[in-house]
Amino acid sequence: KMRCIAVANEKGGVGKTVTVINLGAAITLENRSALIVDMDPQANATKGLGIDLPENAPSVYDLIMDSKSLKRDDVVLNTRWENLDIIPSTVDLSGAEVELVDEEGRENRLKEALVGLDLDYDFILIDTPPSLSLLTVNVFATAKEVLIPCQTHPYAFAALDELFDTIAAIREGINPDLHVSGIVATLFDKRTRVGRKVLNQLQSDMRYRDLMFNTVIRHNTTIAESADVRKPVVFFRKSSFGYIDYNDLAEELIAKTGFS
Amino acid sequence: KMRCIAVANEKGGVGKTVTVINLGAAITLENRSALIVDMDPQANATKGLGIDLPENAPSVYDLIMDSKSLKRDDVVLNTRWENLDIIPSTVDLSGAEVELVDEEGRENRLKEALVGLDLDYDFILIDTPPSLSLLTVNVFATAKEVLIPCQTHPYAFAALDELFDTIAAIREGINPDLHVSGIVATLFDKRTRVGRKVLNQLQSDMRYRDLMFNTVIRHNTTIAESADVRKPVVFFRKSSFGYIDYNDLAEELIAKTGFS
Ligand SMILES: Nc1ncnc2c1ncn2[C@@H]1O[C@H](COP(=O)(O)OP(=O)(O)OP(=O)(O)O)[C@@H](O)[C@H]1O
Ligand SMILES: Nc1ncnc2c1ncn2[C@@H]1O[C@H](COP(=O)(O)OP(=O)(O)OP(=O)(O)O)[C@@H](O)[C@H]1O
Ligand SMILES: [Mg+2]
Ligand SMILES: [Mg+2]
Repeated sequence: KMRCIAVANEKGGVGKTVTVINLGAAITLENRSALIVDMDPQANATKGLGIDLPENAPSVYDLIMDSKSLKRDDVVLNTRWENLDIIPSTVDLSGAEVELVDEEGRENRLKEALVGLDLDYDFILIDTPPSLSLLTVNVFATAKEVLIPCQTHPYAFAALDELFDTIAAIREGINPDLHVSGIVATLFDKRTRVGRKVLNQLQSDMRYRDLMFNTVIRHNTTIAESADVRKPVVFFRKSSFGYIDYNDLAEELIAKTGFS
Repeated sequence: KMRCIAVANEKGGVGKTVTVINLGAAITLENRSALIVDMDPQANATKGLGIDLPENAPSVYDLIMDSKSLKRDDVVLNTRWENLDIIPSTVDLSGAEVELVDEEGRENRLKEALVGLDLDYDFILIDTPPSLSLLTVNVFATAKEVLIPCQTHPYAFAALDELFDTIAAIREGINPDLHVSGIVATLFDKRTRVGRKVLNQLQSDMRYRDLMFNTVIRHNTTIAESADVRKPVVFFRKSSFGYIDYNDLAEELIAKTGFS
């Protein structure tokens, strides 16, 4: 049974892209296959996995605008790592919002396009931009689960409220199956008072505590270094915190199939 | 002469809000007045300055949707610190994008509203969300300068390209006066190779090097702590890196009146 997971948080810079890249890679180390779908016009997941798209190559933008004309092999690319594929993004995607404004059913474009590709992976992870715009709504209409990276900082914690409201609205309207599969604390530095405080808030707040992954992603310079060499950290340095934490998260996600 | 500055970068989590709050505060330590305009629906600048808006109090959303009915004292609030005022935001602002989609001149709403308030400050700093959407376009139509915080990391560096294209398009279309007053490196940690590498790229790239502020904002836990107590770091701990760096940035900005 294929699991389709949106990785989302409207707060910027909380580790959405880092989580998509590294969780995807770690899933393949658990002998499962993963497809990354990059739904951010900044295409950081695409770049972070070493993909340089030729000038007019099709991307997720073409899939959303005109899926009928595309076959799977046109848009689903292999990365250098086995069992880890990607549907890449380009800056063209930032035009989709305005171009689709008058289209009927514009929120279901991604969903219909992916169904048409007849995909076969254990996991699909979809990276989202830091906004609750049409692109993110498309992702929420497509996925069954939402995985929420939350930086251990007050601004990121405060953003959860609005995100949960949006997910509830999507569930009532366009996608009744959508549920939060978990919140993962990210960029955690146990030496800072504010980091420990926010982690404690996440783990004790009635609204979030049952959704928290046990795994906490620690602040780890190797993760930033791995982004610079365009590799997942799990394929960059085996002894790093990043390697350990994302492997733990993958194991926990795979084990956590029961929905809450 | 009032200087109106947009603080913008589509990449999330690069320190836009931290810069607006702390640069605004540091400007008041140079005996000048500053108004913060919070144009992010997440309202982090509003919360970060200790403002808790009552349920139906007017905010920047009301100003954009119906400015004629509002007087200055309805929307311009004092903070606890002298010469530092704010036009607050609320989550309602996220509705403006859709609500204004068919309105003529929707990109000039903020500009017309601020003109109508007859403001008198040395500096106006406008915080933006991490996207190049209608809200950010409104800010680019209003401001004369753009100050770009750029985290010393590959993803943030890569985002500059698109941001400069957008600013060029705004300059040709709706606001010929708009120019980049500077790029400030943020979250800099000199101990990391990738941090030093990206700072070097910023300081040597033909497109950006003449725009770089000499001041570099260092990664500094006190800044995150100050956000937690909802104070600018310059009013929270006088001996911290954050205090030093944002004061340096304010001095440099005030001195840098010549346009490039
Ligand atoms: N565990 C970590 N340790 C150290 N640095 C990290 C970690 N996770 C993320 N980062 C760094 O933090 C920054 C933000 O991460 P990332 O770009 O993945 O966030 P995002 O939520 O996808 O941002 P955006 O909102 O712009 O899409 C990047 O510079 C990234 O390398
Ligand atoms: N110099 C710094 N040292 C340490 N932490 C910092 C520094 N600048 C920003 N931060 C932290 O980094 C995170 C991102 O900062 P901030 O929220 O200001 O970025 P932003 O660009 O406004 O994000 P968004 O794109 O979501 O609006 C916050 O947790 C903030 O406290
Ligand atoms: Mg991202
Ligand atoms: Mg911000």
